[in-house]
Amino acid sequence: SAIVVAVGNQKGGVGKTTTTVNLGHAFAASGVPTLIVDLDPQANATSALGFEKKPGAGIYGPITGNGSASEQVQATRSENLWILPSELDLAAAELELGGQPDYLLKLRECLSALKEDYGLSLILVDCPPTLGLLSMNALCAADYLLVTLQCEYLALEGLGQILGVVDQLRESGANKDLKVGGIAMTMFDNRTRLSYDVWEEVGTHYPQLMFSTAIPRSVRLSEAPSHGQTIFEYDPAGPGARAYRNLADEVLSRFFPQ
Amino acid sequence: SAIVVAVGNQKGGVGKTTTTVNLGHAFAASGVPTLIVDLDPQANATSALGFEKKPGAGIYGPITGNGSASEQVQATRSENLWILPSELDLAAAELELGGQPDYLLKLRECLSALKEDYGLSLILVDCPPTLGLLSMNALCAADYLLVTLQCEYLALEGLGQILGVVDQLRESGANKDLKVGGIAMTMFDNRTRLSYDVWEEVGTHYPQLMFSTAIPRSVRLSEAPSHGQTIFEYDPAGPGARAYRNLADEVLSRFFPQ
Ligand SMILES: Nc1ncnc2c1ncn2[C@@H]1O[C@H](COP(=O)(O)OP(=O)(O)OP(=O)(O)O)[C@@H](O)[C@H]1O
Ligand SMILES: Nc1ncnc2c1ncn2[C@@H]1O[C@H](COP(=O)(O)OP(=O)(O)OP(=O)(O)O)[C@@H](O)[C@H]1O
Ligand SMILES: [Mg+2]
Ligand SMILES: [Mg+2]
Repeated sequence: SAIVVAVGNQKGGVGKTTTTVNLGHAFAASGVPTLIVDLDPQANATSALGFEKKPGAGIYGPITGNGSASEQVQATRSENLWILPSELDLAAAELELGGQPDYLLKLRECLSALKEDYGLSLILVDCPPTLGLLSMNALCAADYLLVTLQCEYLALEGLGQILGVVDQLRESGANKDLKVGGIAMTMFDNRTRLSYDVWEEVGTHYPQLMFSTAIPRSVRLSEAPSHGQTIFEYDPAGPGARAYRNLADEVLSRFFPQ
Repeated sequence: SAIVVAVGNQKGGVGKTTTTVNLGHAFAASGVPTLIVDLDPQANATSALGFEKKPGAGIYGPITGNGSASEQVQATRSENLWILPSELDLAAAELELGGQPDYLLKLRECLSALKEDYGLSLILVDCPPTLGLLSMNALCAADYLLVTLQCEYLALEGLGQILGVVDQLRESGANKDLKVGGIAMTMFDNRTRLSYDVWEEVGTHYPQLMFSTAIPRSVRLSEAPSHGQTIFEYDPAGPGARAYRNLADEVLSRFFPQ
């Protein structure tokens, strides 16, 4: 049955969506059947993969108890890669979930049937930039949290907070199997001292968690979503594609040790 | 009485905090008494101004009905500049506010007494990267929304959404005086075509709203918060300080027409 990886960090703009979409494609390209779940009301992963946001077509219905998740899954252009899109109404889910029993387990329930579908090996969940009920649902559905960390000072500040939430969810029993899968360093700019300082800081405090592949800052990565393409379609021979391919190999060998 | 400006955008990492802190200092330096309210549980504006996050010292108490906002205001090192800090507990406010009557007007009530204090002319509110109850409170307390827009494709996608929310709040009567004060373009990188494309796109659709000063991408701006300094303390003669000084002049002439 598929493993679930939440790609999260409450700090905004740190590469969660870019990592979800490009890692997902890299996994699929190496033969690992992968589903991307867009749990952000901004629906950036949905449009980065070339899909329109359509009311009623996405995770909002299933997570609020209307219909099944698997009927909302769509195939992408790439083999072995599927998407469960988002829509603007998902922003309302934060308020709607609040009053319900088991409000932290709604996504977990949605995904439990999916894990056996499509022959999936991996489900990646793109989280919004908060620690609200949507992100908490992702963490309660996940086997691993993958933190993306921009090589900047303000991003470093919030790292302890999200790692602390994982401990709380595990210890409270909301998700006793949740582990931190790793920290992926993004937007590494080798022209700035700041990037090296942040890299060293994370390497000192979390050496076991940090993946050794740095995703470089590359304008191709920020151009690709405007064409609805992943980096492997838009600039397959460039530094962004190379880095995400290497990161994918690292993540697979860590989560699926042979 | 002071005017209130919410600095917001649900897209993460688009320069909301960097703009709030540096615009605030620029206003103060030109003799405009300014208060910065950190309404983000990440408390980035608090640490960027050199303050520690301390439980009980911040906006969380007042916005949930405990104590007054004005007793939480602290003076910064800079003349004419004060801060109302944030703290981690503020994340709980989203859930706590949900059930109360007038839950959208809590911040407005907190700030109404403050407007007459300290001889303030301007209150800047740094918003979290969502359209949840904290950001909605900021919009309901504000005279103007200042949108910061990173010169990237994914940031452009969300612009219509936040502008739409302003219309809804105005038309529903939650805040009938709310106006969009302007769009400040941030992290403009003159080496990439993408920045020019986004600039042109916004200029075509929102010519009246867009400020003509582009904030350039500059590593000094992302280094300054690690020293708890604004750009005017850290690199006063550099391109970041020049741009924020120019933007401050534009904003003041638009909001306080002589
Ligand atoms: N390695 C990179 N090099 C250059 N640009 C990048 C890189 N990774 C991401 N970006 C760009 O930086 C911006 C932020 O990235 P992204 O949207 O993936 O972050 P996020 O954490 O998902 O944001 P949010 O918090 O809003 O969900 C986007 O415009 C994206 O295109
Ligand atoms: N003009 C700039 N040049 C270079 N770096 C910048 C610039 N403006 C902001 N940054 C850096 O980019 C990152 C994102 O900026 P910032 O944190 O201000 O955005 P934000 O919108 O407040 O993010 P969040 O959505 O998490 O609240 C930070 O690390 C910041 O230091
Ligand atoms: Mg995202
Ligand atoms: Mg911020």
